[in-house]
Amino acid sequence: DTRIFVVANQKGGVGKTTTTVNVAAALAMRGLQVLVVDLDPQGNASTALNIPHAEGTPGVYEAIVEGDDIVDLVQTCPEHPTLDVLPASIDLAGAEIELVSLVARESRLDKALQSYLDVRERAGRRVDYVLIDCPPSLGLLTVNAMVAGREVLIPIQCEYYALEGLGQLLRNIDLVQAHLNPRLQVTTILLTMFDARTNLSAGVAQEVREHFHEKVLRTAIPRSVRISEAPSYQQTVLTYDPTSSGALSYLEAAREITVMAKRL
Amino acid sequence: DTRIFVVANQKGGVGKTTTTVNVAAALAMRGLQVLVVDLDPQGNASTALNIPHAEGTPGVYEAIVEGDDIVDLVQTCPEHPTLDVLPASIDLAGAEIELVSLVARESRLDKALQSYLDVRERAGRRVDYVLIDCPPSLGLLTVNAMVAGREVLIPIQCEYYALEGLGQLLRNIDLVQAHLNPRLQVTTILLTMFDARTNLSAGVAQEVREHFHEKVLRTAIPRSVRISEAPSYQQTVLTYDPTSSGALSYLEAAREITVMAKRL
Ligand SMILES: Nc1ncnc2c1ncn2[C@@H]1O[C@H](COP(=O)(O)OP(=O)(O)OP(=O)(O)O)[C@@H](O)[C@H]1O
Ligand SMILES: Nc1ncnc2c1ncn2[C@@H]1O[C@H](COP(=O)(O)OP(=O)(O)OP(=O)(O)O)[C@@H](O)[C@H]1O
Ligand SMILES: [Mg+2]
Ligand SMILES: [Mg+2]
Repeated sequence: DTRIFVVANQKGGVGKTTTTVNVAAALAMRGLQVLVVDLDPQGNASTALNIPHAEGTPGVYEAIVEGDDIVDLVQTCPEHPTLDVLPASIDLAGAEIELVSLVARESRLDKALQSYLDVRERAGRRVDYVLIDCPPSLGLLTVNAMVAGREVLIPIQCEYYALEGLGQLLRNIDLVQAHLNPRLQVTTILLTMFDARTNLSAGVAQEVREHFHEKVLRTAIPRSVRISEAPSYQQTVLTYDPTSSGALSYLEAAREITVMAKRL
Repeated sequence: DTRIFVVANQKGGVGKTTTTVNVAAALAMRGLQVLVVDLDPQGNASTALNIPHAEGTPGVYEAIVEGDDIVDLVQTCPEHPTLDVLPASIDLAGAEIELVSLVARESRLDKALQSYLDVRERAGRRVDYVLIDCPPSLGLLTVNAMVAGREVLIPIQCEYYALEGLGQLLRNIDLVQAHLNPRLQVTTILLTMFDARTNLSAGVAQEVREHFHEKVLRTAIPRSVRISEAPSYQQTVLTYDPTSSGALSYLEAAREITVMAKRL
């Protein structure tokens, strides 16, 4: 079965995009077929994967608001040939308000994604992993991702505010499970921007592990300037600086995610 | 005239809340009367200012969706007696969708704020500064802030993605100016999480200064662990660690903002 991850957390700047692109690249480097869906109007994931997404470039807006086929909209990542991207464009910024009055507004991404996965399956290029990068909110774009998804990957920054919004996020996931997508479950928590030198980081990490137990990946992603430099070269840290602590930790996190599949 | 700042940037985690609470506290320490409006459903600003905002606490939701008077909803910050806060609560999370179908949906905060400022003026406690902390999106909550505001303060994190969303933010501000609030102008840009050791920080800072010129405060806020520890003690960095680089830079930034008033 194709694994479909929703990378979500309404707290801003916690590493949703960074996790999406680097885990996707790490999975692609293991030879897996990966699709990234960029649901953030800013298009940071599209940028990091070197996918042109200037205003007017067709992408996820056309798929969910206009009903176009994803197969006509995806672009392949130049650095990773088995990684395809459904890009975001600026038009997506208005999509949340436009979606409010559309029919089946919560499940438009699910419908488009399922038909694309069928096309890929019939063409003998089955997609192994889908990663959906969400904007920092719990509006209709993130709800669309949660209806289309099977697993939720929550990046948690090792900072104080990180714990504050978690309750709200988990409640929203429960609501989607109860009314829209019973298959959805939180399977993966990833600690990001972990700074071993500060008590704050250690404190937050401990609290998260005590709360979420085995769902928290053993690997914590360290705060590393190489990770934040990579997007300015339109690369993931895996190709920008392959032996850096950031690259190695994302490779290890991706390995843990593939191993976990056997447990589910 | 009361200065009304909208602290906005749809990019997440750039320091909107940190800037709102620390500039507000610094202004209050200069004896000014300050009001913080917490428009982020996560209520991080309310937490940092030690304002209880558990589910069910009346606050900004009641003011903008139910039309209650702000004078009945504000709470005073324990650490700073001239700093009042209109708290956010979890109910605010649903407000964006609820607002879509309400009459005068964009100007409900403006109307509530203006009547509160009148009440304060008549009571001889005129408000000198209002700071509105926005969520990381450009939806109806941020639009409400921009209609109520007179000046926009844009925190820009010294990271690569910081520049990507700026165009969209400035376009949205232009739209609000043209159709909803002609008095709104971008007056202040603040560089945050500046790390003098990295080229990335220096590069972003230079680009921002070349683009926005004198609107960029001379003071850049350094990345500092003391700043991120303060909220876990329900304090601003100004009382948590008054002589730290973080506290001193926010004091200086607040001073620059007050001096700028004379120029406008
Ligand atoms: N481990 C890390 N070390 C250092 N910097 C990091 C790390 N992870 C992410 N960053 C940087 O922190 C910033 C925030 O990360 P990112 O944009 O991935 O978060 P996000 O949750 O997607 O943000 P948004 O809420 O705006 O979508 C970016 O500038 C990114 O380059
Ligand atoms: N100068 C700084 N040095 C170190 N850490 C900082 C600094 N400014 C903010 N932080 C930390 O970075 C994180 C993001 O900051 P903050 O929450 O203020 O951003 P925001 O823009 O309000 O986020 P959101 O988009 O979720 O509302 C917080 O954990 C905060 O404590
Ligand atoms: Mg992102
Ligand atoms: Mg905030």
